[in-house]
Amino acid sequence: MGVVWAIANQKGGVGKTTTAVNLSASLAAAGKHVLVVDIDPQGNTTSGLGLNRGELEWSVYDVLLGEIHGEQAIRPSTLPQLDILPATVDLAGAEVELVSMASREFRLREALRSIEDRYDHILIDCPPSLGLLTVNALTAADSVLIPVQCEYYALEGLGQLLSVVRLVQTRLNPHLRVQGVLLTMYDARTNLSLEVAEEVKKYFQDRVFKTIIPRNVRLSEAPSHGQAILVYDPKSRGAEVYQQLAREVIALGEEV
Amino acid sequence: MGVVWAIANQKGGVGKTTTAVNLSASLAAAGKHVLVVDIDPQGNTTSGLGLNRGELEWSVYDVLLGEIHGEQAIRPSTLPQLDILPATVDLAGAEVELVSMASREFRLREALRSIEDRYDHILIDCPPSLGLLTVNALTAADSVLIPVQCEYYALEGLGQLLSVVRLVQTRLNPHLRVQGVLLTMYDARTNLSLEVAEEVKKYFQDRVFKTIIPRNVRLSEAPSHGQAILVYDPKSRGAEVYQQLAREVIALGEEV
Ligand SMILES: Nc1ncnc2c1ncn2[C@@H]1O[C@H](COP(=O)(O)OP(=O)(O)OP(=O)(O)O)[C@@H](O)[C@H]1O
Ligand SMILES: Nc1ncnc2c1ncn2[C@@H]1O[C@H](COP(=O)(O)OP(=O)(O)OP(=O)(O)O)[C@@H](O)[C@H]1O
Ligand SMILES: [Mg+2]
Ligand SMILES: [Mg+2]
Repeated sequence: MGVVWAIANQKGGVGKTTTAVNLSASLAAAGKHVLVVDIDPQGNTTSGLGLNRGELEWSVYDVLLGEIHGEQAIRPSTLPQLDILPATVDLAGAEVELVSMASREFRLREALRSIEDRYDHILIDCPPSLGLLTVNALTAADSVLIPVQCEYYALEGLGQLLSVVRLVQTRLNPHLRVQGVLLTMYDARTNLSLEVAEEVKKYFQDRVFKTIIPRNVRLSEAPSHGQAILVYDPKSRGAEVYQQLAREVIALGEEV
Repeated sequence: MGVVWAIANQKGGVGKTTTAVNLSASLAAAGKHVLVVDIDPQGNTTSGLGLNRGELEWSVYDVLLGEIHGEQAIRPSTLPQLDILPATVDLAGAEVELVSMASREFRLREALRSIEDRYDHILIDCPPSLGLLTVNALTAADSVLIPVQCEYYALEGLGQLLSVVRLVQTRLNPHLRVQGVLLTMYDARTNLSLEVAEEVKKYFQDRVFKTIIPRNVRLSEAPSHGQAILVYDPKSRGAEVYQQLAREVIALGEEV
């Protein structure tokens, strides 16, 4: 039975996609069977793993609207043991279309039900908003992973995000846990990073991943090659820390 | 007659808020009367200029739903000649509420009509999405300013953004111009920044602002003090470049 992770934070640019791409690749490299689901209309996870959005016949849009089953839209990535349920531009219209549909918050959860057993981990990359697409991910998930960039504005939005998570836990998915906050783009040279990290640890205590992702330019170069960091530059600091995070996530899974 | 600018890009974390806060403050410092409108439910521009979102009686939410006039929600900032129409958390529900309302795309434009004459420039900070709030800003605007972070993923979304701008130009606001793309977080030490900047200049030609915003840690520290950069650290590189951008924007306004 796979563990489903929603990677969510409505603050933009905090490292949701970078984490979805590189954590899923690192879990696959560690021998796990992994599916990554891209429900962000920007489709950055889809292109970050080398797929060409224009060539895709089906996408997560068709699955959410119930036109096809999840299996039909799933594609292999260039990495063994890593599959992807890709996003295309038509996903941009999904939120408005979903609003008036029955069980609109459960569409993704229902779609994943028949494919969950094939994977050890399913990671869902969310858009920078708290709308219906992110609510679908939180309703489908066992755990939510919250990337927090070590900057001031990223702290501000956490209250809003947690209140939506609580709403989902009470009304839609009592099973959902805040498994952890992941500190990203940590720059040891600045006080700001240190202050934000202290603040986050004070508030979230043991729900902060021990692995901290430093700012590393190789991570921002890899997407232009459509590769995860462990393919683009396996010796980089970025590749190391995401593999360290994968080990931490696997150990957590064993506790469940 | 004030010039209305929408600061928009659905890619998250590209510097929309940082530009809204610091360009508006720099325009005010140059003697212009400026209003900054925060229509992002995150409310980062509101707190970035030192307002406490919890203490606000009215906000842009009440204005969009037609409960009050714009004037009633406008507040002075700590800077002379800079006012703000703030956002609060209830704005998060606005998109779903607006969907079923009459002339839903024109709510902001109508709200600004009676106050436009009091300001030389009105800047609107948008959320990281292409939903109804951003469409309201584009419908109300004379010009759109598109911040583009010098990173790969930021390039990818430009096509989608431009097609929404074209849609707004044909159906809602034929007057809207793409005044310019602003390159942000430029890091001269990396090839990536150079490559992205070249790519953007090739595509947008003369519609790229000459001012390029470099990565500057003082810009990311200022928000935690609720201050624009020219108050927090007037001698910093960040303060200099945003004042340079203000001069460029003023010169453009004179051409119109
Ligand atoms: N640790 C890091 N070091 C350096 N650059 C990074 C790091 N993590 C992410 N980036 C870069 O920062 C930018 C933002 O990251 P990313 O796109 O993953 O964030 P996001 O939260 O998915 O954004 P959005 O809110 O738009 O979906 C990207 O250009 C990415 O390449
Ligand atoms: N030139 C810069 N140098 C250094 N840091 C910057 C710069 N511009 C913005 N930042 C920081 O980068 C982060 C993202 O910027 P900002 O919040 O302004 O982007 P945004 O596009 O408004 O994000 P969102 O999509 O969430 O609204 C913030 O923490 C900000 O302080
Ligand atoms: Mg993303
Ligand atoms: Mg912003």
